[in-house]
Amino acid sequence: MRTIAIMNQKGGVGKTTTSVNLAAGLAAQGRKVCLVDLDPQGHASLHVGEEAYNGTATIYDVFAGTRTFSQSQKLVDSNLWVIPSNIDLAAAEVELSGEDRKEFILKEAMASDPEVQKLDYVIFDCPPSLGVLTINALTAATEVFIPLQPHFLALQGLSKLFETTALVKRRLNRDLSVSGVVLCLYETGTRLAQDITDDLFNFLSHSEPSSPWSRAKIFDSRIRRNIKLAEAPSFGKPIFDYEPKCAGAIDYKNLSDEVIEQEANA
Amino acid sequence: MRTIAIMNQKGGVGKTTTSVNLAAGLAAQGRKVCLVDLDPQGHASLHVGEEAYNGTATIYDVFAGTRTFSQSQKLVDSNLWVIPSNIDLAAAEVELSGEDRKEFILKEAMASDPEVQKLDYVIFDCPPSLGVLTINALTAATEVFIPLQPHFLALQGLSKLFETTALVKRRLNRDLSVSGVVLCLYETGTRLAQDITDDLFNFLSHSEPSSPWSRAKIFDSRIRRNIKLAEAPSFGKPIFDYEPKCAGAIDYKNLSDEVIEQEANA
Ligand SMILES: Nc1ncnc2c1ncn2[C@@H]1O[C@H](COP(=O)(O)OP(=O)(O)OP(=O)(O)O)[C@@H](O)[C@H]1O
Ligand SMILES: Nc1ncnc2c1ncn2[C@@H]1O[C@H](COP(=O)(O)OP(=O)(O)OP(=O)(O)O)[C@@H](O)[C@H]1O
Ligand SMILES: [Mg+2]
Ligand SMILES: [Mg+2]
Repeated sequence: MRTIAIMNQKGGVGKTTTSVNLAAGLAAQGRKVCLVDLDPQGHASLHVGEEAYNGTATIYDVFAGTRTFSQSQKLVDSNLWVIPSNIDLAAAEVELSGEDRKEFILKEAMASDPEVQKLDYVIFDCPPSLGVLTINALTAATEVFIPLQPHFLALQGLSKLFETTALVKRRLNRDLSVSGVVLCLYETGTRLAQDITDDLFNFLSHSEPSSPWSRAKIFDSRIRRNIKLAEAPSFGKPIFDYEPKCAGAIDYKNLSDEVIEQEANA
Repeated sequence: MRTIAIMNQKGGVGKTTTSVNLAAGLAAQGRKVCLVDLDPQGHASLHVGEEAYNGTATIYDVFAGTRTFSQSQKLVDSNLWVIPSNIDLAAAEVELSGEDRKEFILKEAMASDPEVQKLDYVIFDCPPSLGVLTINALTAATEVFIPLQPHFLALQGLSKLFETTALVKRRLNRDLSVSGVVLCLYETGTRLAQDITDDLFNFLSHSEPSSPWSRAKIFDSRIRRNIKLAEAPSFGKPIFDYEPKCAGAIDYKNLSDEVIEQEANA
């Protein structure tokens, strides 16, 4: 089972769009996938048409210990489950702050639930912050994918991201590594996208062997800017159900294929 | 003197791009403008070429009380000053949490500094959060401009934003009102941008007379998506110095003109 945190503390860079469409792309290839919405904004939940109303199981129940991980999973398509979130999760950040082992609630919920082992992929959509919800994803996961918009200011936040993953790896989760960067909102044909991608490539090729980045690559599949990807959430559908022939669907299919190919090298 | 908070807790929607280019546009028309970078990421500072190194005055000094507001201003162009920020400001959020009147530090620093009154505009670039730094902008300012990307998920965060401004108005700053929404990253010719703009318009026209939104309008000037706006920060220049003829410069000039026209109706 692969456990992947989709993470970047910068807002609006494509975390949710990537979490939802990668999960859907993997499920379409027959993998059993659970998408976990870790953002109190509940955008991933909205995006798959699973707005969490009163009484619905949410990831908050897992944090509060009132439901198990698998009890909170909701089937949204063949091979695709979601554990939705809603604004209750914002309370979790406060409630957890005093708790012992607050960084490991998700990990321990998954480890103690045999049903979870039947999944091929668990994908965590992280909120735009480095708080306790993101840290729970980073201890529950072994892989990190970083969506990144190839803009100048986007690179500035990267060093903070690196520090956090390195800290988590050293202190909380020895198995953590950054598998790669997914270039999102890619404006093809612009100098800026090319320059920033080159800068990123240079940065990654000079990383310390002991850092969690040492084997991170830039995924070959780049997600181009495509209005269809921004429309899909308003229909509560992954891109493949909304507009299967558009550039956004092609790009996320390519990414899913690339992620599946990695299985052979694991 | 007009004091304007450029605010939206959602990340990557154009707050910094708008703060910098609106400030520069107003200064180009002869207004004395001070741009205040309230984000520990320091993006507005970078964008005007004022990265704050050791020893440079920053907005942290104003929060710490070690420098006055006007002592921290740095002239970056004719009529345009910036008070830069850097990562030290992240410490302020923690240090302030116990303080009495922590929501009013900026306001009081400005009120006690006669030099500040010589300015025509103070523009606060807020971080993507509703924490103490943003609250300081909302008590120091009388106006709020909300940059918004006309996407489906962008509307979801709006109610939280409304609650916060209403709460601040009621409890901390009776003079606060939301002047308007600046549509940013506008993808012309797309159904999505048009639909979301219509939804926003309907929302605003049905607001409570007592809410801070009751006279909020959507600025006529919309800022179109334009790669030049994303390139300018890497040169440390507002758009008018970097690429004066591009669509981004035209749009921000229009916005500056529209803001200046408001002076007649004040
Ligand atoms: N490739 C793309 N082309 C066009 N629009 C996109 C693309 N990727 C994402 N978007 C849109 O851009 C906005 C931000 O994307 P998204 O919500 O996935 O980012 P995020 O990193 O999850 O944001 P947050 O930090 O708020 O969680 C959304 O409105 C989304 O629909
Ligand atoms: N109209 C536009 N056209 C193209 N790129 C833009 C436009 N406006 C902003 N950008 C780019 O989009 C990214 C996000 O914009 P910006 O930094 O202004 O948003 P922000 O709301 O201040 O983000 P944060 O929440 O991180 O403070 C930046 O890389 C910026 O250069
Ligand atoms: Mg998201
Ligand atoms: Mg900003």
